Amino acid sequence: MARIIALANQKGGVGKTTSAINLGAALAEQGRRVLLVDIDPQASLTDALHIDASTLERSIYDVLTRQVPLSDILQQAGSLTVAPATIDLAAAEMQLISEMGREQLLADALATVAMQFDDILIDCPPSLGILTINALTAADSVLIPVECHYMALRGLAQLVQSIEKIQRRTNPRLQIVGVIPTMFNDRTVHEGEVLGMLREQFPGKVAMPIRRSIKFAETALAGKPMIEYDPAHPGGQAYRDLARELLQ
Amino acid sequence: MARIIALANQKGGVGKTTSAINLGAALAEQGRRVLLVDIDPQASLTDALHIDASTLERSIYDVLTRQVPLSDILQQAGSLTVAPATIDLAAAEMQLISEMGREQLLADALATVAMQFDDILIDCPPSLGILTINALTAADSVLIPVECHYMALRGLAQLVQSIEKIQRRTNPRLQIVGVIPTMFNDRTVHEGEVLGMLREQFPGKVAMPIRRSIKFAETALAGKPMIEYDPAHPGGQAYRDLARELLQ
Ligand SMILES: Nc1ncnc2c1ncn2[C@@H]1O[C@H](COP(=O)(O)OP(=O)(O)OP(=O)(O)O)[C@@H](O)[C@H]1O
Ligand SMILES: Nc1ncnc2c1ncn2[C@@H]1O[C@H](COP(=O)(O)OP(=O)(O)OP(=O)(O)O)[C@@H](O)[C@H]1O
Ligand SMILES: [Mg+2]
Ligand SMILES: [Mg+2]
Repeated sequence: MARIIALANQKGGVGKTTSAINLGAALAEQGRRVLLVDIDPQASLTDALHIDASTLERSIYDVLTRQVPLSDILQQAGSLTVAPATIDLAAAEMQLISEMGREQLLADALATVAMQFDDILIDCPPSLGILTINALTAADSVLIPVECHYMALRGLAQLVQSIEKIQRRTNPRLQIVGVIPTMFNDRTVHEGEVLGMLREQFPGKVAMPIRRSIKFAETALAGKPMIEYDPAHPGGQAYRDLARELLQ
Repeated sequence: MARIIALANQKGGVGKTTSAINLGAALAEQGRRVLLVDIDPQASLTDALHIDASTLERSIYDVLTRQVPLSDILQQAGSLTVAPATIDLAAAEMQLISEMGREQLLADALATVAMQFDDILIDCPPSLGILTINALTAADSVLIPVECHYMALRGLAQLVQSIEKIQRRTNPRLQIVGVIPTMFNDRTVHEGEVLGMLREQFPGKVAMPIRRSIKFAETALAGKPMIEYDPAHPGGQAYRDLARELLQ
């Protein structure tokens, strides 16, 4: 049975998509069969792996709203399998509101392919709406990417509350397995202080920081994870270390 | 009549909140009466100005869903007046779905205070849902903060399409008045290239970049705009320049 990990944080621009792609690539390098699921209407993950959303007839939108089988929409991006998103997904929030059991839709879809993968990573949008709720209901683990800025700290209490609500109501097995400090600049006092606060709030769960590097932005333009774009780059190594920690 | 400016971009973490606060402060410094409206359920703007959301009995949520007068919820933060948000706002997306004329709710509320202000800035959440649609329907101008990374470029076409749809359906006077390159690192080739692409896509509308500085993250911890936190800082000057451009 596949392990299902949600990359979630309603704060925007903290490295959810970048972490899903690079952690996924590091797990695949270890021989794991990895599925990346894009449930963000921005379709950043789909685009960053150069899957052209405009050529897709079907996407995760059709799986959630029209019972199209998940296996019908899967795309290959190097060593990674991707369930892509398109902009149609923006309409899903409104369409699913009145649906019975709407939180379970993604969990049900992932169950149909769980035997084919070892790890399923879900890239969430920057909100706590119905799409992120679907991801947290389907997942057994949550990884929380965080930028070490005060403004990113603030939303964590809201996120933890939402996770606790989901544990009580729809998914008792959900666990926060880690907090990933991303785009970290160790030359600033502010980021060091915020990192300290994170370690106090989440004792034993804060991974080694992933340092800020413009090369991560370049990888999205190139359509590749860092370990393919620049195999010797320390950023790729940091995600390898994270993958190894998760596998223990 | 107040000028109403929406800070919008569904890409997360591109400096919407930071731009609303610092542009607002620069306009107030020029003697303008400025209202900042927080319609993001994360309530980043409310928190970054150290308005304690947990002590508020009413917020923008009550204005949109219970017809509480906007003037009843206003708070003062130094030279700025703020219409604060609380986490309740997350429920508004679902509650407003079936409401008649739901796109106009914010516009109607702002009309009740428009005579008291010269500039009203609206800080949008990182999505194109009903809250951002309310902001774009109420506004006469849109400012688009963008990080000069490939991943931030991608969503602009979606944003422009949404703006065009709003112009056709609910708000014909809406105009894109500017694109603000934020958190800019001029020592990288990638950001220079993306800035060039922005200038091609939005000729004549791209403002001077606001450079990356950790001091912006510190201002949120201090609860102040940059021009109060560190009056000589070039980041504050960059927003003063932007304010002057807007006033012409
Ligand atoms: N370690 C890093 N160093 C420098 N830039 C990074 C790093 N990680 C991610 N980035 C860049 O920062 C930006 C934000 O990252 P990303 O898009 O992955 O965040 P996100 O949380 O998925 O955003 P959203 O909330 O919009 O979904 C992107 O342009 C990405 O290329
Ligand atoms: N010029 C800058 N230099 C460095 N950091 C900045 C700059 N502008 C903003 N920041 C920081 O970057 C982070 C993202 O900015 P901000 O929260 O304003 O973006 P946003 O678009 O409002 O995010 P969201 O999509 O979550 O609403 C914050 O931690 C902020 O302090
Ligand atoms: Mg993302
Ligand atoms: Mg914001």
